[in-house]
Amino acid sequence: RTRVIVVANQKGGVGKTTTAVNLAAALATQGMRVLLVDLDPQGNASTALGVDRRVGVKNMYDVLVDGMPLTDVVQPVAGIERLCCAPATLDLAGAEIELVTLIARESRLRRALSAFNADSADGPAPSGEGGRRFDYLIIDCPPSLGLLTVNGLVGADEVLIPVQCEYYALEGLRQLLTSIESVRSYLNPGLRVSAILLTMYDARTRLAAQVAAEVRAHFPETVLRTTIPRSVRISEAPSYGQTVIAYDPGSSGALCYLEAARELAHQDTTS
Amino acid sequence: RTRVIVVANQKGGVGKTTTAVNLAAALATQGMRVLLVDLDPQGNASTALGVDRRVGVKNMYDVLVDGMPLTDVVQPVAGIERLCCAPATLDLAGAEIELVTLIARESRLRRALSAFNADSADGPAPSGEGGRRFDYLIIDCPPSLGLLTVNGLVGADEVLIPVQCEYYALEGLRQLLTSIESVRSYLNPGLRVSAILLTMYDARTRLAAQVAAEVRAHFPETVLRTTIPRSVRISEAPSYGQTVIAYDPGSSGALCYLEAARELAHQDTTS
Ligand SMILES: Nc1ncnc2c1ncn2[C@@H]1O[C@H](COP(=O)(O)OP(=O)(O)OP(=O)(O)O)[C@@H](O)[C@H]1O
Ligand SMILES: Nc1ncnc2c1ncn2[C@@H]1O[C@H](COP(=O)(O)OP(=O)(O)OP(=O)(O)O)[C@@H](O)[C@H]1O
Ligand SMILES: [Mg+2]
Ligand SMILES: [Mg+2]
Repeated sequence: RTRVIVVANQKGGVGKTTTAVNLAAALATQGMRVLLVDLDPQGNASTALGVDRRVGVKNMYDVLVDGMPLTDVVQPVAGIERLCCAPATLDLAGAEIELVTLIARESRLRRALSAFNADSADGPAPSGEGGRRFDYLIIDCPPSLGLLTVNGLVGADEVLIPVQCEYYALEGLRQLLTSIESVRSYLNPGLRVSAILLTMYDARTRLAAQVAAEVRAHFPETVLRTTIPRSVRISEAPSYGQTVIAYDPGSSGALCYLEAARELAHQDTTS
Repeated sequence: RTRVIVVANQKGGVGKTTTAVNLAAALATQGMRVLLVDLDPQGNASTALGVDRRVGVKNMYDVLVDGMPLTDVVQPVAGIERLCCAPATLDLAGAEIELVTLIARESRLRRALSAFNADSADGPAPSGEGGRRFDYLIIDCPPSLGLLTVNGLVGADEVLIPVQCEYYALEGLRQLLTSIESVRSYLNPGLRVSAILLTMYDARTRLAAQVAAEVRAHFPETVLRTTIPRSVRISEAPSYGQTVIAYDPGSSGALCYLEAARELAHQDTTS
């Protein structure tokens, strides 16, 4: 069974893209076949993986608005075996408004994913590696609760919420959980929050410890044991078109994302 | 004349709210009358200024969607003379989609602001301090280029762009400038980018220096001389419902925002 996980949080700059990219790379390193779906018009995840996202390249806009099969937009990621990406280009910036008047506007990604998962079970996988399906689909979202993020929440089975260890992050969490709850009751009854990941934890500040303690107290079952530290190596990696795992495999950032990936994968076997 | 400045950048977490709040407070400390307009459904600016934003409180949703006069939603900010706030509540989260089908959807804020500016020139100002108008209207936006941010760009005369000294920040700048250009040619011919402010500059990293140098090279006339350093005091202040200027007036963060405010105010007298 393919695990479909959407990485969502309407608060900006909390580490959604960094988490989607580095978890996907970590899972691929650990032997899983992973597809990263980029739903953010900024296309930061596509950039971080070094895939082509110039204007004209087939991308998630074509899938959501024109109904192009997802298989047609998937590209392999150079240098990382078992990892593919369905990129976002600037076209996607218009999609939020265009989707408002389209039929089944909230479930266009879900239709594309179910056709895709059915496809890859039968024939050769889009990345050409023989008939194996993807083990994980990781979806990166923009910082809003608009129709792109809603498509992600409707198309996924699980939500992973990155929470920056800063004050405003807590304010947004309640609003996000309310939105997830209404998606669950109206559009996707099987949706569950499978993980909260604390990011940019700066051990030198009291604020980070306070925020982390508060989140763990509220969601003891859901917060992953692994916390991602604030680390310059993590923020430098995308300027080289690399994940932190490729850029500096021994750094605390790389090791923590590898650990978080193991924890996430382990959840599957025990739940 | 009232200066109307929108703080915009669709990249998340770059310091829009922190800049809007602390510049507004700095300008007020320096004798200006300032109104902060919160267009972000997360309402982080309203929280940072400690104003009431519980459900039911009159807010920017009522102004944009129902045409309520802006005067009716303005609240004074406790503890900071000459500073008022027009708050955002969770109602605003629905406004992006609701605005799509409303008449004049892009210029509803502009209509409200011109009625407001006409009002406050004649009668007692909403903050009750006698007939004086506001010297500055500062508008905080959500991390997207949707209809809330477009309303901000159409309603304002100037754009201030906070740019975080990180890699992804550069990618987003080009997209933002393209959007500003189309707002200028279709909806607001007088709009100009009056300032770019470099934020979260971490002097210990090469990355920050590289990003800052690149932004200064591309926009030599527009980037403010003052850079805002990464500083824990800045991120701690909102958890006390305070601006960094009130929380720790001698900190580098407070001093830099006071300096940036002076630089911004000085622009007016020389341009
Ligand atoms: N653990 C970390 N340590 C240091 N920097 C980090 C860390 N995680 C992310 N960053 C940096 O912080 C910034 C924000 O992260 P990122 O872009 O992943 O957040 P996001 O939630 O995807 O943002 P947006 O809301 O714009 O989509 C980026 O410049 C990124 O490189
Ligand atoms: N100079 C700084 N030093 C340290 N932390 C900062 C600084 N400026 C902002 N922050 C912190 O970084 C986080 C992001 O800043 P802020 O919320 O102001 O960005 P934003 O662009 O308004 O985010 P959003 O896109 O969600 O609206 C906040 O937790 C804030 O406290
Ligand atoms: Mg992102
Ligand atoms: Mg903000």
